[in-house]
Amino acid sequence: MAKIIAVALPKGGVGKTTTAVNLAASLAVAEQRTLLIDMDTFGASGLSLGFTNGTIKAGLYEVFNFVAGIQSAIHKTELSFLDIIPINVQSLHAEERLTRLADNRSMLKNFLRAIVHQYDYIILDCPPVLRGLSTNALTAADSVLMPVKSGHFALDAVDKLFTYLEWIREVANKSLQVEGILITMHEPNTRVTDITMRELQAKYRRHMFRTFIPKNISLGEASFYGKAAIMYKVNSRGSVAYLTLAREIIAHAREE
Amino acid sequence: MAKIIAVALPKGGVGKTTTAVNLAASLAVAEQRTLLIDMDTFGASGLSLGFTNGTIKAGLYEVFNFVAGIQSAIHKTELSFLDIIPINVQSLHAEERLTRLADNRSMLKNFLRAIVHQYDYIILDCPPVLRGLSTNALTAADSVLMPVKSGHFALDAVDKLFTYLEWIREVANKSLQVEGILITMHEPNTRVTDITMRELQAKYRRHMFRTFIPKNISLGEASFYGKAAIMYKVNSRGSVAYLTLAREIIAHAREE
Ligand SMILES: Nc1ncnc2c1ncn2[C@@H]1O[C@H](COP(=O)(O)OP(=O)(O)OP(=O)(O)O)[C@@H](O)[C@H]1O
Ligand SMILES: Nc1ncnc2c1ncn2[C@@H]1O[C@H](COP(=O)(O)OP(=O)(O)OP(=O)(O)O)[C@@H](O)[C@H]1O
Ligand SMILES: [Mg+2]
Ligand SMILES: [Mg+2]
Repeated sequence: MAKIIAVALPKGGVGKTTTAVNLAASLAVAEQRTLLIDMDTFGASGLSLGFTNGTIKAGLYEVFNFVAGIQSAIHKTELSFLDIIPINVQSLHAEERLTRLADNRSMLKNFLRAIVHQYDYIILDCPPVLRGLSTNALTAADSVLMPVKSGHFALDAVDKLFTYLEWIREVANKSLQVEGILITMHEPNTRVTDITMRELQAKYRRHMFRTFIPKNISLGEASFYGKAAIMYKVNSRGSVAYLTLAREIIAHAREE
Repeated sequence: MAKIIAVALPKGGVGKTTTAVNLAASLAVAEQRTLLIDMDTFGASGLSLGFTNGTIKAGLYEVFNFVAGIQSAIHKTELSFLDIIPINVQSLHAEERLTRLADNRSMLKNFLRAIVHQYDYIILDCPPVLRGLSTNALTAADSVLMPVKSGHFALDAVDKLFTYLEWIREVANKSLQVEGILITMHEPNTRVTDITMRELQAKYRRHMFRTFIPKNISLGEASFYGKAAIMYKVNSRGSVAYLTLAREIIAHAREE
């Protein structure tokens, strides 16, 4: 039975996609059967692993429209233990339609029942708003991983998500846990980082991962080449950090 | 008659809020009567200028709910030529309600008629999705300024916005122009920057601003202190870049 982890924060550009892709790849390297699902109509997770409109047979769009079964939306990647379901939104009209279908917040949860036994982990890459597809993801998930980039809006974004989780637990998913708060693009010894760390540790110390993800140029480069960092530069600081995060998450799952 | 500029891109964390706030402040320093409107329910523009829930009389939320007139939502800032309308969304319920009200894409355009003669520029800070409040902004705007951070998703985000602009011109705002593509958080001589620059210049050269915004730590720090960079460290590279951008935009407006 897979553990379903949603990667979410209602703030843009904090490293949600980078984390979803590289955590999924790291779990696969640790021989955990892993499925990555792109829940953002922008399609960044698919792009990050080299899936462009021409190479996608079917995606979440076709599944939510009942045009294709979920099995046929699963694509193999170059890592044997990593599969992906891209989103496959190719027009404004398709985006509008998928957003409306996602108003039924249990869609994803219902579709995943058919495949949840094929994987050890399912990772959901969420868009930066707490509606529609993000609500679908949080309704289906066992836990939420919150990537946070240091800055003025970090604490507000985390506060907002915790408030939203309380509502989700009430109306749709009472056992939803917090997987953890992950510091991304970490640049130590700056005033911005120091203030953010103080704010987050004062309020959310017990939810913080021990692993930090450093600011590392090869994480950005790897995405251009359609690869997870581990397949682009295995010994880069970014790759090593995501492998460490995967080990921390696997150890935590084993304790439960 | 104010020029209305929407700051938008369907990608998170590219510097939309930082650009909206610091461009508005720079226009004010150049003694242009300027109004900044926060169109993102997250409320980042308001936070960046030190407006917290306690200090807001009324915001866009009250205006769209016909609870307050637009004049009473206008707040003075420490810059005499800069006013702000914060969003003032204080709960999940309020966010949901405002998002639904924004389904009427002409709301903002109609409210702005009453105040458009009081300003030289109105700057709209948009959320990272092309729906709801962003559609309101693009329906009301004269032009769109696109902040772009170098990276794999930059070109896709710009392509997507250009497609959306064509639709907006057809259904809601036929004279909507492109103000320009602004490179933000610029770190020269990296592979990621070189690839992105090549991609953007090949396709959108004539829309690129001459001004680049460098990666500059004081832009992030200023926000923590509730100030535009110009009021925090006037001679920082970030402040100087946004002053230069303001001059470029003023010169462009004078040519029209
Ligand atoms: N640790 C890191 N070091 C350097 N660059 C990074 C790191 N993590 C992410 N990036 C870069 O920062 C940008 C934003 O990251 P990403 O797209 O993963 O954020 P996101 O939260 O998914 O954004 P969105 O809100 O648009 O979905 C990307 O260009 C990415 O390559
Ligand atoms: N030129 C810059 N140099 C350094 N840091 C910057 C720069 N521009 C923006 N930042 C920082 O990057 C982060 C993202 O910027 P910002 O919040 O303005 O982006 P955004 O596009 O408005 O994000 P969202 O999609 O969530 O609305 C912030 O922490 C901000 O302080
Ligand atoms: Mg993303
Ligand atoms: Mg913003």
